[in-house]
Amino acid sequence: MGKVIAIANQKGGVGKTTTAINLAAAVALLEKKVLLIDADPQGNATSGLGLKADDFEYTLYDCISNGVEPSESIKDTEVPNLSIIPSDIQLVGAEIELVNVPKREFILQSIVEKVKGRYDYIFIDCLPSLGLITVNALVAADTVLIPVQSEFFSLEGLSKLKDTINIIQSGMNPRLEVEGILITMYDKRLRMASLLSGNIKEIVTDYIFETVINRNAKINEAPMMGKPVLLYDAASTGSRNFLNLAYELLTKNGDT
Amino acid sequence: MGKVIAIANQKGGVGKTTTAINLAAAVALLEKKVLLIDADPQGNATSGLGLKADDFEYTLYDCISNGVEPSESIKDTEVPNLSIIPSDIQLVGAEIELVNVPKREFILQSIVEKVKGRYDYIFIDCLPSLGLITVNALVAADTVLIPVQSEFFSLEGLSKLKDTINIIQSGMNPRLEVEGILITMYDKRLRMASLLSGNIKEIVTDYIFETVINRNAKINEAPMMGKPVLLYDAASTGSRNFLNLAYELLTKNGDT
Ligand SMILES: Nc1ncnc2c1ncn2[C@@H]1O[C@H](COP(=O)(O)OP(=O)(O)OP(=O)(O)O)[C@@H](O)[C@H]1O
Ligand SMILES: Nc1ncnc2c1ncn2[C@@H]1O[C@H](COP(=O)(O)OP(=O)(O)OP(=O)(O)O)[C@@H](O)[C@H]1O
Ligand SMILES: [Mg+2]
Ligand SMILES: [Mg+2]
Repeated sequence: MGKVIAIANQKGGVGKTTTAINLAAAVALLEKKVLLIDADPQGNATSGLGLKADDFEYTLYDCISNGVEPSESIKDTEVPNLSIIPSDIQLVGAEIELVNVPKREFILQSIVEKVKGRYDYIFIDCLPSLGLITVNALVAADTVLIPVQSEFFSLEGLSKLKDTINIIQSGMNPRLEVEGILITMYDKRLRMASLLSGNIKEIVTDYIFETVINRNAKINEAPMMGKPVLLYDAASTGSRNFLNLAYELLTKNGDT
Repeated sequence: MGKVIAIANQKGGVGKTTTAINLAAAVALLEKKVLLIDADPQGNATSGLGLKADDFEYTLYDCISNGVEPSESIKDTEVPNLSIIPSDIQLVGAEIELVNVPKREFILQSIVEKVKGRYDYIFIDCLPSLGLITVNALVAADTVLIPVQSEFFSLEGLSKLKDTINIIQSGMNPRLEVEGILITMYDKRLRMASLLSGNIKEIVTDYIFETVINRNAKINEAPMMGKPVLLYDAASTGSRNFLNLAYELLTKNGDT
């Protein structure tokens, strides 16, 4: 039965999509069946995996607002064992449309339930917000993986995200846990980065992934080619980091 | 009569808040009266200028949802000539509450009108979204300054932002113009960055600021001290970049 992991942080640009694409691809390359759900109207997970508008007919928006079955929206990617429910700008509309819908926080959960059985892992890439779409993702998820940069604004936002997670745990999704905190875009030359990453252990009591994702040009270039870094440049530091992260995630879940 | 400039881009982490804080501070140091409005529930512009929760009683949320007069929420900062309307996580609520309010896109405009006469420039720091709060900022603004990183996802989002701006220009705010595109966190060692920044001129016809903001550790450290980079380390590349940007903005507006 698939484990659902939301990748969330309301702070913008901390590497949510980069983590979603590359972790999902690495886990798929380790022979697990994986689904990536793009829950961001920017559609970066969709384009970062090489899908263009002509490649898909239905998006997550269609599943949320137009009653399309999730199985109809699922598309294969270039990565074996990795499929995606794509998104585009239309998803912005769902945030407003959901406001007056009964059980508005449980819509994505009911969509995920329909396909959960076919996958080992389902990752949900969230937009940088604590609005209704992100709340839907946290209600649908078993755990939440939180990418953070070791920078002031990113760490400042961590406690607010934890507050939101606590609210959801005490009501709409009591089984929600934190999968772990992932340090991204780490640049060991920056004095501040090593100082702050030490601080993280004081701000949260959650699991902090031992694998750190370093700042790496290949990671940044890969989405332009529509490929995860593992297919773009398998020998890069970025690829090694994400493969290590996948091992760590599977080991932590007793799944190797 | 104050010029209102929204700093917006739905892509997360491109340097909106960093630009808002440091450009507002630089323009204030050039003897203009400046107001910064923090329209992001993360409250990064507020904390980045050194304000803590105990330093203010009212926020932008109170002006939007509780009828508090903007003049009551305005706070001084450590920078002479720079004041701020602070924000905190409560602003998340405004996004949902505004949905069923008549003329919901014009609420911030009516708030700004009340104080516009007291300032030369008003900057609005937007959250990473195209939702109702950002739409309010674009309706209240005379122009919009668009920070972009020369990276794939950031440039991909530019055309969607332009679409939203066009929609607003054709209806709710016909006078809205693009103040300019600002390239941020530029790292000349990255092959991709110089390649893509050349592309920007093909994607948009708008003014592209000649001043480029380089990636600079001091810019990243300054908000931890609650100061703009000009007060944190006046001799840094970051300070020079933002001072040059302020000169370019004032010159472009015939205001030097
Ligand atoms: N380890 C890394 N090394 C170099 N560049 C990176 C790395 N991780 C992410 N990036 C780049 O940083 C930018 C921000 O990352 P990304 O878009 O994944 O963040 P995000 O949290 O998904 O953003 P948003 O809040 O807009 O959804 C992207 O251009 C991405 O290519
Ligand atoms: N020129 C720069 N050099 C180094 N670091 C920078 C620079 N500009 C911004 N940063 C850092 O990058 C991160 C993202 O910048 P910032 O928070 O200003 O972006 P934003 O667009 O406001 O993000 P959000 O979408 O969450 O509102 C911050 O940690 C900031 O300190
Ligand atoms: Mg993203
Ligand atoms: Mg910001």
